[in-house]
Amino acid sequence: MRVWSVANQKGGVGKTTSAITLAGLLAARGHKTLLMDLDPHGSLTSYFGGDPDNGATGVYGLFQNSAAPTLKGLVQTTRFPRLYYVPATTALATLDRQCGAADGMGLVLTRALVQVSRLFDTVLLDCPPVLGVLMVNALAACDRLLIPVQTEFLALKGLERMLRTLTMIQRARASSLEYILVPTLYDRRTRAAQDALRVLHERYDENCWNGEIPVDTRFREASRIGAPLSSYQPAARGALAYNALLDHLLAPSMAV
Amino acid sequence: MRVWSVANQKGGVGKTTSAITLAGLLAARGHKTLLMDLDPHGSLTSYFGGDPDNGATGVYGLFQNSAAPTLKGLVQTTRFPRLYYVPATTALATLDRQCGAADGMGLVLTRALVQVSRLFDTVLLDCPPVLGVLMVNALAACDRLLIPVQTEFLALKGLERMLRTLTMIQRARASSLEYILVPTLYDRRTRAAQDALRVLHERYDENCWNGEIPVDTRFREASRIGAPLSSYQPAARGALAYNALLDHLLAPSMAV
Ligand SMILES: Nc1ncnc2c1ncn2[C@@H]1O[C@H](COP(=O)(O)OP(=O)(O)OP(=O)(O)O)[C@@H](O)[C@H]1O
Ligand SMILES: Nc1ncnc2c1ncn2[C@@H]1O[C@H](COP(=O)(O)OP(=O)(O)OP(=O)(O)O)[C@@H](O)[C@H]1O
Ligand SMILES: [Mg+2]
Ligand SMILES: [Mg+2]
Repeated sequence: MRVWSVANQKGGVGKTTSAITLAGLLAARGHKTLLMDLDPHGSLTSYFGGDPDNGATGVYGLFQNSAAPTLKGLVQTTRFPRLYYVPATTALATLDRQCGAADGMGLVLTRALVQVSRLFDTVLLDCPPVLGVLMVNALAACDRLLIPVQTEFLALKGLERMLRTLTMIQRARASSLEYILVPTLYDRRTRAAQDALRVLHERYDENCWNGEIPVDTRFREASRIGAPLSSYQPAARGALAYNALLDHLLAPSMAV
Repeated sequence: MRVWSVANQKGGVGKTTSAITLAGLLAARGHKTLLMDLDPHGSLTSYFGGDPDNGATGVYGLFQNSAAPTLKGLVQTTRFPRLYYVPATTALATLDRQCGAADGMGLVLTRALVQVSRLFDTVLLDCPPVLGVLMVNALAACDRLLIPVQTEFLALKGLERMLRTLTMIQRARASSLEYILVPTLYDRRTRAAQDALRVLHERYDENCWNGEIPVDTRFREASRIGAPLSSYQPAARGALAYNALLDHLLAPSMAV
């Protein structure tokens, strides 16, 4: 079972969009796919019609010491074949304060995912835009990290901080974590985006995907009807770009 | 002294852009203005050339029990007259775990801001995209809350959660908190944005500003040179829109 985290401490860079679009493509290709919403704001959960304010446990339940539910019991279906998700609840926002300095809270997800390793081919973890116990869990549990990066200058400055966080987490992991930078919200007509993309390749080339996800207003339309873009309009520019990214991620001798 | 918070748990909706553009306009109109970066990711701090990874205290220092620095001592200048800021540091990401259930941590900013009430006309608090001790502090300390809302459907679902958070915080405040919704990233050519804007007014009309901030690529150019758009290109569409918002916010008998 592959476990991919999608994370970046910068908000609004396309984390949830990337996780959902890639999961939609994987499911369409026949892979049994699980999405997990780790963001207390619950964008992914709302996308599929769930309600993050609904008290039912979701991911939050996994972190409760006594009688934690099994991960299998939290999995919800979507109307798309082979595509499942575990919802977030707003209670997740209290986890950092609850966990405090308590050790061992960084491996909750790793232990939970073992329970479903025969049920799914790929799990995608959608992270909140903040470094906390949920992101630490995701970075500990995954075998690959996707970092969507908006193609603009301020986002490049923030990227250095994200990569420093990664170095910090690497020390706690048994095996080193491969990461791939995914340029998103690329508007090829603006000079600022072209320059930012060039700098991204100059500085991080061996870890940066050599494609980019273009700005495509159809992502918003897809989110309105709660379908991955790849199911709603498979020939849309944005869907084709994520399809190329998925080819790159699944290629056998993937260096990055 | 006016204290305005800019907050929304959804990432990438224009919180930092709104805080910086409004502060630039206030300073240009002769108001002594202070920006505070409450986001551990430090977008506002990077914008003005600061380094969130630089160990110096910044906002974080205010939360340390022993020998907390004075707020006055943390204020940095910018190259723009009458515009100052207090930087964020990445250490802010550890605050929630440190504070834990400890009471009274929700009023640290309120107490600190009293120290500078004769030095500034307006303070703008740029919040991180997560409900934690920093956002709680900002909502307790401010006398008005600006909520930038992207004009798209998923953002409207997230708005209900933000307003529920606000209701929760209101109970802990002495006086009730006025909030104003600011439609951002509005692309008048797409139907999805027009529909979302209409729904926003249908549901929240008495709290929603009757203008909108258009998509304007010059915001990215401004962030590249570290200047508020209003100083870089005062006649740009985005700057004119924030100017109209500021007129609305400063109008004497502002209902919203
Ligand atoms: N390639 C794209 N083209 C156009 N719009 C996009 C694209 N990718 C994402 N969006 C839109 O941008 C907004 C932010 O995307 P998304 O919510 O996926 O970001 P995020 O990083 O998950 O945000 P958060 O930090 O809140 O978790 C959404 O409205 C989404 O529809
Ligand atoms: N009206 C606008 N037109 C075009 N681009 C914009 C506009 N407002 C903001 N942006 C761009 O969108 C991106 C997100 O904006 P910003 O960083 O201000 O959002 P935020 O809500 O503060 O994000 P975070 O959740 O990470 O704090 C930035 O690249 C910014 O330049
Ligand atoms: Mg998201
Ligand atoms: Mg911000």
